[in-house]
Amino acid sequence: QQICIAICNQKGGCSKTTTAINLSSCLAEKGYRVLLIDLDAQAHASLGLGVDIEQTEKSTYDVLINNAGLEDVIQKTSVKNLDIASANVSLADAQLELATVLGRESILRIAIHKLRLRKKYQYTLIDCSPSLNLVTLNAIVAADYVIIPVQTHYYSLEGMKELFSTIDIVKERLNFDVKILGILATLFDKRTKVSHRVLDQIQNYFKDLVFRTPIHYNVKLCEAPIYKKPIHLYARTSQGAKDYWALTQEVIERTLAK
Amino acid sequence: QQICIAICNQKGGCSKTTTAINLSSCLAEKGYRVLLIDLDAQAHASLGLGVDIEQTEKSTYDVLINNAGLEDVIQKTSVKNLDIASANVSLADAQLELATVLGRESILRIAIHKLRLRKKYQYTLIDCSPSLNLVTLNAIVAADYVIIPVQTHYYSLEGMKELFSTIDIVKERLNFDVKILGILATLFDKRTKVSHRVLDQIQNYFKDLVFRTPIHYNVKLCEAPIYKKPIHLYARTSQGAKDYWALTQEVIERTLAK
Ligand SMILES: Nc1ncnc2c1ncn2[C@@H]1O[C@H](COP(=O)(O)OP(=O)(O)OP(=O)(O)O)[C@@H](O)[C@H]1O
Ligand SMILES: Nc1ncnc2c1ncn2[C@@H]1O[C@H](COP(=O)(O)OP(=O)(O)OP(=O)(O)O)[C@@H](O)[C@H]1O
Ligand SMILES: [Mg+2]
Ligand SMILES: [Mg+2]
Repeated sequence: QQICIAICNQKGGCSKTTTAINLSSCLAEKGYRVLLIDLDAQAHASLGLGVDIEQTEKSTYDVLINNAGLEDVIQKTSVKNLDIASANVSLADAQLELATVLGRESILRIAIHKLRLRKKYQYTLIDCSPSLNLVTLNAIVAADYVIIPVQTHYYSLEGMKELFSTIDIVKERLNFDVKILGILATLFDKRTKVSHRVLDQIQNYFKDLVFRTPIHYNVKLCEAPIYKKPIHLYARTSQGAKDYWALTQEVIERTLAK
Repeated sequence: QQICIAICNQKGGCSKTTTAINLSSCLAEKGYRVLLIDLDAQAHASLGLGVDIEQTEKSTYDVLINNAGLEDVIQKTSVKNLDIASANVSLADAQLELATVLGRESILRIAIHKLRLRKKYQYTLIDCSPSLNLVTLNAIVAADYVIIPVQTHYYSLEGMKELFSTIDIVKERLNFDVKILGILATLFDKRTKVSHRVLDQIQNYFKDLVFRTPIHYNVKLCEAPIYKKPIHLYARTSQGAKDYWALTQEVIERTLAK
């Protein structure tokens, strides 16, 4: 199998990158060959896995704009079985430069197809920036599945209408098979009633679409990137590690069933 | 005095709206006449102060695009001395519609000037969306001061380069007097070492520019908008209320000195 999962939500700071890093690392730990594609000019996924952005000549920007192959951009990480196609600040211009390109939303999908002729990754994960711009659209068009992380805060559900309608339009016109793999409740602070209230809201509204395990607020998760490590290597017994292992198990179940 | 303060940071979820609501409410409580201008299509400042968005015919979108006066858009809030010019989802289109308008970054400034011929507000605060687009530029061009809320998380400093260079360019070309009133450390979780580390980093780097009081992470602050109340009315003795009173005091000192 070769499955591609985009991690999307135009809301800032709802744990897309933390999910991208830790879900891909846990899948790699389980023995799958995993590629993480960083599609955010902020490059936090790349930085959090120890990529030296300054020293890396080509990035996903070159794949989208300069016709580079993904294989020219891919490097190993310190996590066994996990490779990364890193980002850099040039991606901030990609949105504008793609505007007039023919098939501008399909560039990444074609690049992944070409890569698959040479290199087999069982899981490809894409970390998106907090926007629904042309770069993020490339991720949704390339993906088999979308994971939507949502912070359990008041108002978090409202931003999702726009994301869902974007996915519907992509499904209708560009990628007929894309599906939502699941909604992931993140930054869940179990001591607070507002967190529980929003989690109930999410579960009542989206039902089986919601991953069973919410990702709890856990300080270890915001420390791990400082040490360039995924949570299961930085703090193996932490709540954060437990939550991401549980998510990984559920992602495997939901994707293998298809 | 009539002072205009824009609350800006293109990073999502770093407490712009929470700061806009509570700083403007505390200033109003101190007896100042305050106007809060909501410039975010998500309209969280408007919602958090109890505005019925569906029932409100005109919004700041109409001020930017349809030549409406701010006075047509302003309504009272349940907080004495605090009025609001509310937002709605139409603002999402303003960025594109403004692109070809002459003087497109100066529309709000002119609207505020016209308002001042009729209505005196000692403080006008502007809540911005998490972007540096044309709508946010209108806020920076209209402002005497900018407050920059920054979450005390790893990476939070990096996004600030772009914001600072944007303010520099505005200062150079469109608004020669705009100044940074201060950097506000937000969502400061004093139990975690990463929070302290980032706070030290911010204070070492920006020195006197940093407001003395960080805003601590306090659950009451994320509950207050559910009840459509500012923190000092929702939870008067909470850490969140204390922090915003301290900030208000410091904002008054820094703006009255000029
Ligand atoms: N479950 C968690 N517990 C504690 N901290 C977390 C958790 N998830 C994320 N964080 C921290 O919150 C901040 C934002 O998380 P992250 O970068 O993953 O969000 P994002 O959605 O990728 O943000 P952006 O929209 O800017 O790309 C980071 O400092 C991260 O370390
Ligand atoms: N100091 C705090 N303590 C606890 N919760 C907070 C605090 N500040 C903000 N929050 C909560 O965090 C979330 C994000 O805050 P807020 O909406 O103020 O950020 P923002 O910068 O305006 O976000 P956006 O970029 O989406 O406009 C909200 O649910 C809010 O209630
Ligand atoms: Mg991210
Ligand atoms: Mg806001």
